[in-house]
Amino acid sequence: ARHFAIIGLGRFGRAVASALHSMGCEVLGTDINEKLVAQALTDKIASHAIQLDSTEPTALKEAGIFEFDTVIVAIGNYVQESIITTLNLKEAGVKTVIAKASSEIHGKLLDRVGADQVVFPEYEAGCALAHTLTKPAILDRFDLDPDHSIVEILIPAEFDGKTIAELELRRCYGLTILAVSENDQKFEINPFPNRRLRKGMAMVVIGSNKDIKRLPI
Amino acid sequence: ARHFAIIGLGRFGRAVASALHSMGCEVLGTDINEKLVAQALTDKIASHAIQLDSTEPTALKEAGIFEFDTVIVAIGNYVQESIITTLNLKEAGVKTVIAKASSEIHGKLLDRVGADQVVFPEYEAGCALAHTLTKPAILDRFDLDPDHSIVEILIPAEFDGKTIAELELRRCYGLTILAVSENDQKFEINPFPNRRLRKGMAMVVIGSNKDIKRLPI
Ligand SMILES: Nc1ncnc2c1ncn2[C@@H]1O[C@H](COP(=O)(O)OP(=O)(O)OP(=O)(O)O)[C@@H](O)[C@H]1O
Ligand SMILES: Nc1ncnc2c1ncn2[C@@H]1O[C@H](COP(=O)(O)OP(=O)(O)OP(=O)(O)O)[C@@H](O)[C@H]1O
Repeated sequence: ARHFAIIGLGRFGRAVASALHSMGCEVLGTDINEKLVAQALTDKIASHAIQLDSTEPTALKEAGIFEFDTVIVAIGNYVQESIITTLNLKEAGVKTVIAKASSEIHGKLLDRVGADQVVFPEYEAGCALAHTLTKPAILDRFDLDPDHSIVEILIPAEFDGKTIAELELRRCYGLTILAVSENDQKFEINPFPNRRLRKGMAMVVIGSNKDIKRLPI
Repeated sequence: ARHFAIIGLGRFGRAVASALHSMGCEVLGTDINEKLVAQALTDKIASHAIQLDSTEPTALKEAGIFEFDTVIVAIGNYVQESIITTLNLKEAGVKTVIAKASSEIHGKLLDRVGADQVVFPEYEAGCALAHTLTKPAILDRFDLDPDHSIVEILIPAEFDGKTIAELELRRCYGLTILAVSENDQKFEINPFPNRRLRKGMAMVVIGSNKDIKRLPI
């Protein structure tokens, strides 16, 4: 099984640990705060958990953190601790260090000290929410490249009662329908052209962002 | 233009404000911390920003927050403040209140006081990272329903040098290819069957999760 170490058991660190642990991975959780270490063991979100200060290289070495292929640094508000920890790990030869950043400058500093991947959980979630608020008809979005996406949209009023064939989405909009929701829970993949669309249902289409913007939503 | 009020200008609140503001919406940002209010104005992430304590209904009324259709409560660590604020807003008749939660129990309390939508930014980002760590070949995932997804995957070694037609993905795996990457930046939508796949490229497929798990990745 894959081994992962997670430094920092805040909301993000706990979520990573718990998801990895439930997928059968070996997870070592660490935090400077003894209470959070004990909580991680009680909640069974990690195989092991150790209290340590990750800015101390000897503490990391004794806990065996340097033996891991992948270490996640989930320290957000304490920028200095996050940077020093990442540097400690890369200098000790840890192959992949993934660190969470709380700001653009934090991200730049992490890049400088050798982080292999930087994630911005709050920033990405904030942008995603803003998108759903301004385009309420777009339920979800999967960006393929700067010009193309897959979007899940509420069936516009203009499409209500029409079949997929009648709508001629490819000819009129350059978009391809991938799936249509039957109800809240289930999608039908590659629906037949004679499938009639109803207001309140959702459909998933793929195409260029320019064409998606032309939909009457 | 649409109007939005955001209570709490931490990382998440700022990201929502800044994204909405850059899309041309009217944004009012508030926080109990005067420094964060001043920072929001300097960084131009909102049209207006006011210092207030959102647990005080009169402060919310005087700031005009009750006139907004949609208010985002971006207070995470202070659960009591988040809950009281949400209750104040719903009792005053605000149509849509979206609140950020830091734990499952926080989410349940927000539901109880009438939040229209609850988001878990750190939890969702943690799970997403865990998925990419355990299935490194799956670059990105778009969940359609519990049984079906769209996934972007690295072309497996077994598919290297073969054309889409030769692979017979629909017959052998029940999956449909939607797009193939030409390089890091650009995807080709609905590629021709004679397109040859190369290791290192990525492809996007749609189908059932059972079939996706059968891919040699
Ligand atoms: N030097 C350190 N060694 C180990 N753990 C640390 C160190 N410094 C901070 N931490 C821990 O990292 C965790 C996360 O830190 P912080 O509060 O900065 O992140 P956050 O971004 O608010 O987290 P989240 O949003 O995931 O809740 C905390 O539990 C904290 O105790
Ligand atoms: N009663 C209140 N009225 C207005 N703002 C408040 C109140 N209580 C807390 N806040 C503000 O809400 C903001 C976010 O709070 P908190 O630190 O709990 O969230 P967080 O989940 O760590 O945020 P993020 O992860 O987005 O950085 C803080 O800037 C804080 O000053």
